[in-house]
Amino acid sequence: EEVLVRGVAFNRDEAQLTITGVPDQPGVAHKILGPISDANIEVDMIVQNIGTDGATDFTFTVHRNELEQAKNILAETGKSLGAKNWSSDDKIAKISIIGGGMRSHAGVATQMFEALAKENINIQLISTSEIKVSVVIDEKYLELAVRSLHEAFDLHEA
Amino acid sequence: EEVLVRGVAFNRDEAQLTITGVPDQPGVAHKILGPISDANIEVDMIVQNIGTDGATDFTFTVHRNELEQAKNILAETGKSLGAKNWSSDDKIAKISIIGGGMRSHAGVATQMFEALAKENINIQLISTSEIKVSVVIDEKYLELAVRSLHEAFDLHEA
Ligand SMILES: C[C@@H](O)[C@H](N)C(=O)O
Ligand SMILES: C[C@@H](O)[C@H](N)C(=O)O
Repeated sequence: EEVLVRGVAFNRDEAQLTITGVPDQPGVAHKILGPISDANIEVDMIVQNIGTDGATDFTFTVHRNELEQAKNILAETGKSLGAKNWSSDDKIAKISIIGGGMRSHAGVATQMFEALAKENINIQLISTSEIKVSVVIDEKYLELAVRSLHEAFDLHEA
Repeated sequence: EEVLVRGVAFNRDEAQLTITGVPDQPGVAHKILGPISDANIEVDMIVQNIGTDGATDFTFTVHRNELEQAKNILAETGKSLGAKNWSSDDKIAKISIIGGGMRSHAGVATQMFEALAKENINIQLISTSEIKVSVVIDEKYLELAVRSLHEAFDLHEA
């Protein structure tokens, strides 16, 4: 069926923080994000996958200029939670395909993944909503990724 | 700052599939989702967190009535990828807070996580966009979760 992909959105001003091996129990997500939110740090993506053996990992992205503060806060949380580890990456870029409803979502996401795979670009993080598929990649591939996605979806670069 | 939370959305007609320990290399996301998309199976959430030791996990949700077919396809993919494991869960509910821009996103998400934590509801999966924070929980807590979120955000249940 016809997919209405409206465009490619991207930014290079975010950084990602990950805390690994946190207890997969009620209250933990709040313990991690609460202090970040209390510090008035803006958060964009929040990604958590299914836990294994009672633990899981939690990743979120912030503006790069708030990374230092977020790192300090996360380190405190990591210690108090007894997390396995915590880390950050400020060399990321976020890129999204906008458009398509759920009916075409799998097709749009597949096409996006294929375009990136063809350029040997590794997908580090995936988070979706009905109208948007967002991935995080190494920022050095951003221009290449944007170009190949415009080609894959037959869009004209602005 | 003022958060414009517009409502709580939820559904109980999805099932989640997870494939664990897949190589965190270009092309893998496409290998996983391609066959699902080729079978015309609709996909809603797609979640992948940061990899560790060169491997990561990939989770997606489908309509419950397409779960059997999706499971069969995923099993084939799992074997050909040499994945660690694959599993599914049809006792989930998806619940989302709609509204708020990035500026209030961390606050909205924190408030959502806190409301669920207060009811001892475990958050299994988290995926967000700028205007939406979606989580997956055990379906048996859906009514309780919807009620506590309406209270937490001072919304009137429809
Ligand atoms: C890991 C974290 O999301 C936990 N499961 C919680 O409910 O808070
Ligand atoms: C795991 C999967 O997303 C892989 N990193 C890829 O780029 O396809």
